[in-house]
Amino acid sequence: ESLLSKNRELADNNRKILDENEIIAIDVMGSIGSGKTSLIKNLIKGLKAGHRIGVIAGDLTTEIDAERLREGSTQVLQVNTGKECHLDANLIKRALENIKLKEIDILFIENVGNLICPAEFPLGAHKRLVVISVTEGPYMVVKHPFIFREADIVVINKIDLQVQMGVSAAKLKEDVLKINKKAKVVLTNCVTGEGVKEIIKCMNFQ
Amino acid sequence: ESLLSKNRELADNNRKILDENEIIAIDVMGSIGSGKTSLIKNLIKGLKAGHRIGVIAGDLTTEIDAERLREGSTQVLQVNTGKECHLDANLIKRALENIKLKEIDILFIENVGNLICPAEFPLGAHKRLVVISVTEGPYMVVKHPFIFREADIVVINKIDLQVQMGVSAAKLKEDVLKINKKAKVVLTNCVTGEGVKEIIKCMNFQ
Ligand SMILES: Nc1nc2c(ncn2[C@@H]2O[C@H](COP(=O)(O)OP(=O)(O)OP(=O)(O)O)[C@@H](O)[C@H]2O)c(=O)[nH]1
Ligand SMILES: Nc1nc2c(ncn2[C@@H]2O[C@H](COP(=O)(O)OP(=O)(O)OP(=O)(O)O)[C@@H](O)[C@H]2O)c(=O)[nH]1
Ligand SMILES: [Mg+2]
Ligand SMILES: [Mg+2]
Ligand SMILES: [Zn+2]
Ligand SMILES: [Zn+2]
Repeated sequence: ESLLSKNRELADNNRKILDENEIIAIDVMGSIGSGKTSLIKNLIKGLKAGHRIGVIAGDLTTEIDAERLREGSTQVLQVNTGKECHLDANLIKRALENIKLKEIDILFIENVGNLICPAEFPLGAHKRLVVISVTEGPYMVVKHPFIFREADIVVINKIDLQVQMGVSAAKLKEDVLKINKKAKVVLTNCVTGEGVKEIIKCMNFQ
Repeated sequence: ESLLSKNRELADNNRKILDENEIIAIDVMGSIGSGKTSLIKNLIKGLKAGHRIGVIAGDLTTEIDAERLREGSTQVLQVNTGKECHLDANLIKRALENIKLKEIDILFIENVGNLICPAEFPLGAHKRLVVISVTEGPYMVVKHPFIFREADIVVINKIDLQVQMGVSAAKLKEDVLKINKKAKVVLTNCVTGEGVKEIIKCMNFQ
């Protein structure tokens, strides 16, 4: 049985476990350093009044992101992938076994910084969110069609640096909609929190 | 035979072909959008007076980087990896068969934007150069030790944005030297070309 179909099977099983525990899970993907952790921090701030939030932070070998996220959420688990360049459904299956599932209703999963492989390895989340930033240049979307085709929400971050970079966030948004007209695209500044309210709206949490 | 040792074998063979043709090859790796293409453009500008330069540009599906580099170099070949997140020695072997090797003496290989897998897949180049930029944040080096351990030259780019990002390029340089004290680390601005002369010096071309 191929690696991808085995992963698909495990992802479907993860989804079943999340649904049984009434947890909505969001797979947060994006380029290296695009702002995934900063975005999750902002989302937790905006959601924690009415929710109990858990986080699985994926990274090669460090605990840096898990440490940064611990300040805001109830349960943060760091998963180290060693040399693997993406999270997979098996790592998530094992992580779920180490989380008190009855105590959370939203789960953010920060994927490894990579615009290529996570598109091929679903984790069983309900929503797939991709974060890119204007500092990566104007070709980010057109160069990585597969991941944007799979995204429910796309965040174009670091809009405060558009002028210095000579890159238009609005043009990047257009590029996304050309590939995937059903994607919700939001422009953000994850230092000030601009745009985060709009993302929370598209996520439709109660 | 494992995937990695098969790749190692093909890399050694590529190296042999390059040496027979008296070509110095540089594997240019780095994060997505860190400035690899901009750096190669700058290096070509600084070197073309005394050299004949070829480029292999690696990307998923587009020809964007090859197009941008064609203006400055004698032979530019685009290699598309499809869904593979790194170049491998086999793709380079086939690319070398499509380049007039007698007509170049320097070959730049732009790897796919990824700080993880290229560390595991040598291509047979003489030098390994890694480009990161201050806009990815302060943890880039400590989070990806393996690739910096393998690097001969490390470029910290977009230094014009240090203040706005609140990220110190000098600190990133220190982080590299802690992991790999033999690496040459150069700070650059690939829009103005600042720092490029220093990289050319470390490359020791005649
Ligand atoms: N100027 C600016 N900087 C930002 C913005 N959002 C995040 N940053 C900075 O960008 C850097 C990277 O942010 P992170 O949140 O760590 O990015 P990440 O995607 O989680 O990074 P990795 O997990 O390491 O791939 C940090 O220095 C942040 O402070 C923004 O909107 N504007
Ligand atoms: N402000 C600033 N922008 C830069 C600098 N170097 C490159 N850029 C910009 O950064 C963006 C990405 O540059 P590229 O050279 O395409 O980066 P890359 O690493 O080749 O990108 P990919 O191949 O797509 O991964 C472009 O918009 C460049 O103009 C720099 O030193 N400062
Ligand atoms: Mg992070
Ligand atoms: Mg490029
Ligand atoms: Zn991968
Ligand atoms: Zn990979």
